[in-house]
Amino acid sequence: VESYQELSPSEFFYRNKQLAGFTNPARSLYTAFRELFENSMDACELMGVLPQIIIILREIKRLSGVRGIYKLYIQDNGSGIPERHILNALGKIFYSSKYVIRQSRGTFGLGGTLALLYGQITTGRPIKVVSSIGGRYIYQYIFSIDINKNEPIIHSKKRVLNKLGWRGTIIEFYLEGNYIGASRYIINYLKYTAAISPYAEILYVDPFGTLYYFPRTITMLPPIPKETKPHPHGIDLEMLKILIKSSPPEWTIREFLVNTFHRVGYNTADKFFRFARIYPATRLSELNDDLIKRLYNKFREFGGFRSPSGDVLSPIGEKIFREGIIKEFHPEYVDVVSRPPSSYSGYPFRIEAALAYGGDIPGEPGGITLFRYANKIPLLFDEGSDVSSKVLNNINLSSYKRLSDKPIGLFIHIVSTKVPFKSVGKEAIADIPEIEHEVELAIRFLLRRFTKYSRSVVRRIEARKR
Amino acid sequence: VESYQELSPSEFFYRNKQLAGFTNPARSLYTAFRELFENSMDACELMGVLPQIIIILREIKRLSGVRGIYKLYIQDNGSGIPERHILNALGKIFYSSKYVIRQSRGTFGLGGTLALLYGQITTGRPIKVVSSIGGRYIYQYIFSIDINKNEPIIHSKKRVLNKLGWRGTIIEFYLEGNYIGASRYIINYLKYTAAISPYAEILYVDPFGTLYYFPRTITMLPPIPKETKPHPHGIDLEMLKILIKSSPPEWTIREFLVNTFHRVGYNTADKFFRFARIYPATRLSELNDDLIKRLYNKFREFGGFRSPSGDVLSPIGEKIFREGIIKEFHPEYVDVVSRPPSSYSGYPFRIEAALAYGGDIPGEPGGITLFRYANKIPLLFDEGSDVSSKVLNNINLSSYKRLSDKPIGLFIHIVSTKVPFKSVGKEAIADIPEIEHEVELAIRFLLRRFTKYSRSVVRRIEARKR
Ligand SMILES: Nc1ncnc2c1ncn2[C@@H]1O[C@H](COP(=O)(O)OP(=O)(O)OP(=O)(O)O)[C@@H](O)[C@H]1O
Ligand SMILES: Nc1ncnc2c1ncn2[C@@H]1O[C@H](COP(=O)(O)OP(=O)(O)OP(=O)(O)O)[C@@H](O)[C@H]1O
Ligand SMILES: [Mg+2]
Ligand SMILES: [Mg+2]
Repeated sequence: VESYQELSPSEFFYRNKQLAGFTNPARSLYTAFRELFENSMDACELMGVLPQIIIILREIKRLSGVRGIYKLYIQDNGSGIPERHILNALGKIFYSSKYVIRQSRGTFGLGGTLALLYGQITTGRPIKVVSSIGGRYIYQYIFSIDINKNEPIIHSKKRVLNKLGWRGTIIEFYLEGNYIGASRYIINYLKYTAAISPYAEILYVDPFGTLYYFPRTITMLPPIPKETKPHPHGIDLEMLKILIKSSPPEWTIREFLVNTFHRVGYNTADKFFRFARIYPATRLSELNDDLIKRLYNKFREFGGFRSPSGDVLSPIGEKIFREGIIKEFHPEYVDVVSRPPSSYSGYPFRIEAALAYGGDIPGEPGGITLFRYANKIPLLFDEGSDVSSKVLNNINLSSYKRLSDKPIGLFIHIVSTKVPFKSVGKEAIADIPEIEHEVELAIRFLLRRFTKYSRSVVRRIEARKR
Repeated sequence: VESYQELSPSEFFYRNKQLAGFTNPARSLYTAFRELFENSMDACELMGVLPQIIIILREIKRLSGVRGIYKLYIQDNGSGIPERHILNALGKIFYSSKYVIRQSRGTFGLGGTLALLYGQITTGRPIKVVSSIGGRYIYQYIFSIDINKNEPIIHSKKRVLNKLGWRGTIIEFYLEGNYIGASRYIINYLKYTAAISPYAEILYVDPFGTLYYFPRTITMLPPIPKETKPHPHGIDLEMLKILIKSSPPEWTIREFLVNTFHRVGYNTADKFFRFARIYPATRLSELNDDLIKRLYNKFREFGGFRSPSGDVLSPIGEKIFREGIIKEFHPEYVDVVSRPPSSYSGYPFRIEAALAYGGDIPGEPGGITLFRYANKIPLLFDEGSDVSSKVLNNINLSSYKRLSDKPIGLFIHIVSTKVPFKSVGKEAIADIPEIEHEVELAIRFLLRRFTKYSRSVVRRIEARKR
């Protein structure tokens, strides 16, 4: 006889934490590190603040083999978390400020919480968080997570006067890990972050006591990402019903369209109603299910909606991208391209890409090393299932005659209000046709320009010989 | 100022349904099909019943382009769902009978529910389910899903006398799809299922009215998978605390070990306590946090626990596997190997593999076409991120001199009480070292034998020439 059970979100991800990158102790240590780091970067950039992030990882106790218990300390100068949200933000799965339509690293509402939960289940120790939004007080909580209820359990709460007007967040917790296995991924993650975000100051002290310092080499920030309204092509019938229900019932559907959707003005709305043969002055309260279905189907068919605007996005920008790659890899040649905005399913996105040759680019001579990024996050795993990898493998590279005595680095960065990650572990991007197309255009553009450069180098060498 | 929000599980997966395979209309139609089919296969096999599954897919309405509204009808002769669980099982995410430690296709508690939810958000139509566990009544519910609350909403409930003693489940619902895009995947899915489960009778009527009939060609079922206890190497500190809390406090830790864990008898327990220097007669009620931590660390270090038993698993079996491949692909040569049981992190698993040559095996002459299966589910997508693909790519195939005038099919089947899927879409398996090792041994074994067969064929041909 079958036994039926309901799991809370925390129970589900506790049992299936491998879905989020918490597989073995080395990978789990890396995942915990990056999830908290990404939270700190978001907290700074969403406020328009130049990030300063300090991470200290210490080995507290060696277990059997290469496993150990570590203490992770991370501090940022970001937005801080409002006092009433601190415990839920970090102690509850599916609690987030990233559930809006806006570009950010965070998107699922579980990464940071799951890192802390992983620490709890491997060490039994409580978590300490200190945060202030720059106001009168700094708050400190010590808590653990009730996995069964998906709720934080307060152990202690302290409040001190914020005499220096500090703003930011500090998290301290313990977790099992394997630093021997994780170190090169952690260090590469920081290095690749510095390459794409040279405006961030990062200090990292590893368990051996080594300080890795990535200084800020540029003081301009990319634009702050903007929250945007949904696009008519990005919604389904259920979402349309929800949007209608949460709008004033006296609105006409004409007002509803103009107020609810991204880039829909009165002209576009009127064009749509003529196309759909729907009476624009119908009140929302007068809509029945059949009318809503018709509205929805006409939404899908109408070709006149302006495509999502790229203005809401926050690309790195060619100048910053170039600076970062030069700082971290000192290549002999670097070329950056920023594709114009595009969209898929109503979500705007842009591809920024760079090709770097020589210097400290890792890899085989003549080989191409792929560096993948999404919303400024370096993606170090699952290259085989990523769209950029697929595009690169389908390009006939022999048709691009190029220098092959040193490694080539190909940097692909995708920014979007919704990056189509293939799993909650955020390591690979799905091969959405529009994205695949844009990545291919960017790569071919860079390869053509590198072919030109290669020819000029060869001509120069031959001229010198003569 | 940031706006914090909590999402219910259904809201989260509604927004992120692409994580579960609901990407475009073609892929979504395929995913809905397979999720419901896998529920039906589980319902039959977990009861030891030869499956008979009927699926009818009709196009109700053509939308723009290749998209259409479809009606999916699926019927099985499985266990049925007990009346009080019907609505939650299908109308609530994270409600499941598969949350026990036992091999089954279902594992996450969301696939079928998400398929029905996808239908609801694309068509607005309610869902009909009819089910009986073979008792006095057959129950019919018409319902929809409250996405905000993660709860089913009853539209109507009917109960009729089960005069013929029928047992099983019927689901009828509507969903948007693209059958032109999905058809080859759906038909291959059924074909590959028939290859590995020739004891199942499958009738499928497609939107063109074509009947695909996969008759039963064998009447022996694989063994029913057994539920098992947790293994000491498969639990973390949190799980140990939960297990202790849910045991009678008067138990000694010696009794606790023997009653709670898989394959731990009094001899093993006593060996463990000597190794750990823990007093076996300590009552659970006397344990404090430090003692539990010590118990947990010693669990990890103790090498004397017997590895998980493969008896709880339900492999296909070499005989059935061979029959199925012959029936579906009519190869000239087929060889099957069943590796002995192994385990990872306390979870038992086994690899069954087959190599088939010629006949109707698809692919290029001399090329190897990979057919991947996990717990009897054919995996048709994400080959590039799967462990079997990684293993095959790392094998130097030129060292196996073999016939190359026809395609070769390599079938890899993994059964486990916990298949390490990389995402909730269940299309690729993570490269856990123990699994990677076993897959490699299986593939090399089959290649060696095929090399032998190839040599004998060549010798025969040359003998004939002379
Ligand atoms: N260092 C920080 N500074 C400010 N806010 C933070 C910080 N860390 C976490 N938060 C808040 O906690 C919320 C939850 O974080 P968590 O990492 O669990 O999910 P997320 O970042 O929203 O999504 P994802 O799962 O994609 O990481 C965030 O949305 C943010 O509001
Ligand atoms: N055809 C069926 N016959 C009997 N029980 C069923 C059937 N379909 C669904 N169920 C029940 O409903 C539960 C939920 O199904 P659902 O597909 O949502 O999740 P799951 O199968 O448990 O896990 P997964 O997400 O991996 O598919 C199942 O665990 C099973 O108990
Ligand atoms: Mg986060
Ligand atoms: Mg299921």
